[in-house]
Amino acid sequence: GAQRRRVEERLRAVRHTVAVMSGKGGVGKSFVSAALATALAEAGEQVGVLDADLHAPTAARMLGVSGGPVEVREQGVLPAIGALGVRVMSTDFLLADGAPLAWREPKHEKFVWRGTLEAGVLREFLGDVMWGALDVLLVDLPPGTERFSALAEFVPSLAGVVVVTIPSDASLRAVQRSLGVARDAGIRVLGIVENMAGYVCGRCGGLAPLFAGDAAQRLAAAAGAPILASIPFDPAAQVAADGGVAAPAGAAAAAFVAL
Amino acid sequence: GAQRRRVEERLRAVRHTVAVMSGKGGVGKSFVSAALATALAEAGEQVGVLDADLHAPTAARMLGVSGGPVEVREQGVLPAIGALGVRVMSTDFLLADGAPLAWREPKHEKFVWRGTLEAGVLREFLGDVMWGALDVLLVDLPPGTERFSALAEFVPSLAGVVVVTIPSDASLRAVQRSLGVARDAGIRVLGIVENMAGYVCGRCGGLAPLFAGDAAQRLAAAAGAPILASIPFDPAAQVAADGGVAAPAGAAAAAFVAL
Ligand SMILES: Nc1ncnc2c1ncn2[C@@H]1O[C@H](COP(=O)(O)OP(=O)(O)O)[C@@H](O)[C@H]1O
Ligand SMILES: Nc1ncnc2c1ncn2[C@@H]1O[C@H](COP(=O)(O)OP(=O)(O)O)[C@@H](O)[C@H]1O
Ligand SMILES: [Zn+2]
Repeated sequence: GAQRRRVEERLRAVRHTVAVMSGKGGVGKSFVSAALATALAEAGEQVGVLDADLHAPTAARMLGVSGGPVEVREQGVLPAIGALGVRVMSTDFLLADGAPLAWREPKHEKFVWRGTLEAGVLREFLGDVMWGALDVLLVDLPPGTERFSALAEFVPSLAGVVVVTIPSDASLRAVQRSLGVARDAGIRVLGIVENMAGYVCGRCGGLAPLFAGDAAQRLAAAAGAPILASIPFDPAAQVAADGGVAAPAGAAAAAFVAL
Repeated sequence: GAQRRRVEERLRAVRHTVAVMSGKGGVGKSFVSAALATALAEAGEQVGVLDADLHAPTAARMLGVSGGPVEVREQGVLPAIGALGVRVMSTDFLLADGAPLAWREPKHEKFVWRGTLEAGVLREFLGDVMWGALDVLLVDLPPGTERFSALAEFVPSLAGVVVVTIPSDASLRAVQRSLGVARDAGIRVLGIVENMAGYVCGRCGGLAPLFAGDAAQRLAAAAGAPILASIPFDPAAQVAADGGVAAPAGAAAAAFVAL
């Protein structure tokens, strides 16, 4: 009702809202989100990143804005501004350093409110943040399917979802489990990003094997979507990303912009 | 009340119950759980593995038992038997191939029951599975802190928790967030396992850099607990583990048994 209209109002000047998902944690979903956002900004697009991975908010730090106090105005909350003008909103800004995201739940119903409260945070990040005019708003989802239904409900104009996977069968199975739920929520798969596709050896410089498997190819075929990029694991990029400088992802952005 | 007594009764013949945790997904928590269980079984211990990571149940497959139908008897549910006689219980056995774990929640309260239902599965795996006499029951927890309070409540005799981390600052921060909650729940840190500590290059054979950082050393110092093992990423071990043969972890098991 009223909340949906508020979100719709707030996102009126956002041309495309795109979610980034993965089947399980640790495959580089935030790394890819930050790289994609940076590459789009380098191409002159106005970009926002909403970090909806509430328990492991890592995208903000990779975009060079972590722990910043958020400014609350009359008309809403100002997002933080990262490198190249990328606008960012994340629970990373709200949690005291090192504190987990914990709700003051009524003691006896400890488990009851967690899901409801988390869906509320996503709604607030969508509806109360002053995103302004954007070409692309990337929503970095938590791994799995927890926020799909809330996202589809609040953003009926969602362009679709970019799937991040590593080559392994374990990741293939985890994504397959999630894609069924995405389809049921009416969310389109825009493309697949294969990450940790081989390892750029810090000793011999060659491309060595890391994760065996062809998850990206099988997911692309099943979803009828293109592979947007295949990114190797580069130890130098890991140091840079965890230090606030997102990896170069020119190829992925070019494929993405073409969408 | 009655449920706690049921769990207590069921675990009476289990000498040590140990949880395995991580701060975020993808650091190798299940890989280490399967390797630890296998190494303990090789040392002649009777071992069980309870996969409490309901949305990404991967430990069972690494122990060579996936999708097996579970046998329900009058006195309880029979666990599956993996390599070297390791007893295993996992939602992997309950989910139809490729289906996500989804609850038939009342439509309007979609978020409300998820937490309560998930805590119920952990209680059932503890109280209704015929674990029998075990030297060690390993509980592979989901990443983060969600099940801590339920575990501490149902297993007051819990020996403690083994923390799995990769070297990165991101993993350090994620584990630090979780350790505060473990401390509040009265759970002791038994030791730290550093995983993906360097990469055994499939081309030049040398140990090359993978994740920069010293998370394991800092966590061990803060928790006053030993580093049980430091395991490099070995592409051959990844292929084996995803195919049902857990990695050799002799060093970790020896340090663990010594606990
Ligand atoms: N292609 C890559 N090259 C180098 N480091 C990477 C790459 N992809 C991910 N990483 C690193 O791996 C870790 C996990 O990535 P992250 O984006 O946090 O995963 P997720 O969001 O899927 O949990 C981070 O430390 C990140 O910097
Ligand atoms: N030390 C290692 N060497 C080789 N492969 C590993 C190692 N640790 C983890 N893996 C692989 O990495 C992937 C992620 O590990 P997993 O145990 O599923 O992580 P988590 O349980 O923390 O999400 C799996 O494919 C696993 O086989
Ligand atoms: Zn090499």
